[in-house]
Amino acid sequence: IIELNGVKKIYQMGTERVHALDGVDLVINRNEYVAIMGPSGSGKSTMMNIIGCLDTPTHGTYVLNSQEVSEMDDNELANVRNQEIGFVFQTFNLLPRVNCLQNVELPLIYSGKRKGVRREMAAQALRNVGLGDRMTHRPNELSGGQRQRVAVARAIVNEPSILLADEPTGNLDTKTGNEIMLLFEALYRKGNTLLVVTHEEEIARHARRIIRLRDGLIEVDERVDDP
Amino acid sequence: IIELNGVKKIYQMGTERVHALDGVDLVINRNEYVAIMGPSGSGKSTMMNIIGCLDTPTHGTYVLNSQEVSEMDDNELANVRNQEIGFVFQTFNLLPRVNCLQNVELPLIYSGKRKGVRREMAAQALRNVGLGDRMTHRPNELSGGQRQRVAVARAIVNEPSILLADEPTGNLDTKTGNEIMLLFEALYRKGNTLLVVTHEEEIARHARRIIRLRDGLIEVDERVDDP
Ligand SMILES: Nc1ncnc2c1ncn2[C@@H]1O[C@H](COP(=O)(O)OP(=O)(O)OP(=O)(O)O)[C@@H](O)[C@H]1O
Ligand SMILES: Nc1ncnc2c1ncn2[C@@H]1O[C@H](COP(=O)(O)OP(=O)(O)OP(=O)(O)O)[C@@H](O)[C@H]1O
Ligand SMILES: [Mg+2]
Ligand SMILES: [Mg+2]
Repeated sequence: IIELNGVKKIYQMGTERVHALDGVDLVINRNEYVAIMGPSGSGKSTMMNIIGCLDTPTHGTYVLNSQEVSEMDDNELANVRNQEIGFVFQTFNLLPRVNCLQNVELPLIYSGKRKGVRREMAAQALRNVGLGDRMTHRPNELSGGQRQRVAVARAIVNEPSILLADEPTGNLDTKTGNEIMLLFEALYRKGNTLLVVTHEEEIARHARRIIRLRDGLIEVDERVDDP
Repeated sequence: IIELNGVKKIYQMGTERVHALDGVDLVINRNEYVAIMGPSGSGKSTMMNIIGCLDTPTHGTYVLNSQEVSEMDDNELANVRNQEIGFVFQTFNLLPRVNCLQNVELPLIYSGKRKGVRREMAAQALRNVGLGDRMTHRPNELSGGQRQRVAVARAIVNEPSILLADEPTGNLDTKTGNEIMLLFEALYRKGNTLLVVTHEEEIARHARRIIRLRDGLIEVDERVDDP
């Protein structure tokens, strides 16, 4: 369902050209659970942003669910970003002026859920990440790891068919991180597709396939036995 | 040189009270290397902000270098924050509109270094964290781990006598994270004092003492053998 062909992302910086992605070929099928690893600056977030339709390649093509993304109109793109794909950003990207509950309700507003239903689904998602007692806090009234968990709750609240998680446990202690991985496993077992960027081998081991990037290219792509 | 006595930080949220810190007693001597661990939300960043003179306790006292911090005037506080203490923030807090080099030069401007000297010290600090080829990039033209490393470079560029680092390797792969720990070790061997918040046991093992928080209180405080 996800197909990158010869994808490059090149930034022009004065006289210098930065190859964030340098020719990536990748096929991911429905209901796969993939970990993406690689050194800092190797292109992981850039690749995730392209897959999530938040950025466009400078070269190559991206086919999502048999449709060429560069040919989608604005409505189709908005639909993909807001309803088909859940995204946990490396920098969380929460709305600062509303509280956790309202932040997590946002994808449910897009999918047309009624107010009472939205409120309960968002509350449950927050309880699932251990933030049942922080629902009325705004992001700046939370710890770093709590903000990260709100970002996770928002990404999975409407059970997206594709979850893209960029370093979802980077600010979490081991126990809390494992709770997040249990939620991901449950989403995966319901038939959804997961791509998780992580720098921790322990976290990567939850996936069934590991892709390693280096300097904007895929260096390794291997199956992992069921954990 | 750092002494917290009965320190509490309590937030009033409507009818609810959140005890971010619930009575912390802590003594840290000159040239100690301390790791601070604990679950997400246990009070680590709150404690670091108080130690870094960026926040004040609601109860208890904080004595820094034999001086009661609550009795310092604005000039003394500014001096402590900008010259004595280096702080790596959990959310980096880089200036978005200037490039890496200018971000790292900031502490050197406060310590009155001349322009040519500042520029060279900042450039060297960036090379030390592996960003020699990213000096003219602005923060939004960098990866998450690269921004984290700029925050580290800025915190250590003028060799502060106290380094406070809140999750300095949370977004870094193992190899890059180890390079940062080598820089910290060098700073420590020069006689400085280091407090590093981390959720990774591997990183904590570089320290000589581990403090574990839970629910705003110190639960464990133990020496670690030289690694
Ligand atoms: N402005 C605020 N208002 C209300 N509660 C707050 C505020 N800031 C922090 N808190 C609460 O204080 C507690 C401690 O926060 P702190 O940021 O110190 O945790 P932490 O140990 O650094 O967590 P993490 O590992 O997730 O970064 C958290 O439960 C948080 O929700
Ligand atoms: N707007 C930009 N302009 C120029 N270069 C950029 C820009 N955005 C990213 N880059 C560069 O592209 C490369 C890849 O960035 P990317 O964010 O994908 O890395 P990453 O693998 O996610 O790293 P990390 O593990 O540190 O988060 C980096 O070297 C970065 O400096
Ligand atoms: Mg990244
Ligand atoms: Mg914190």
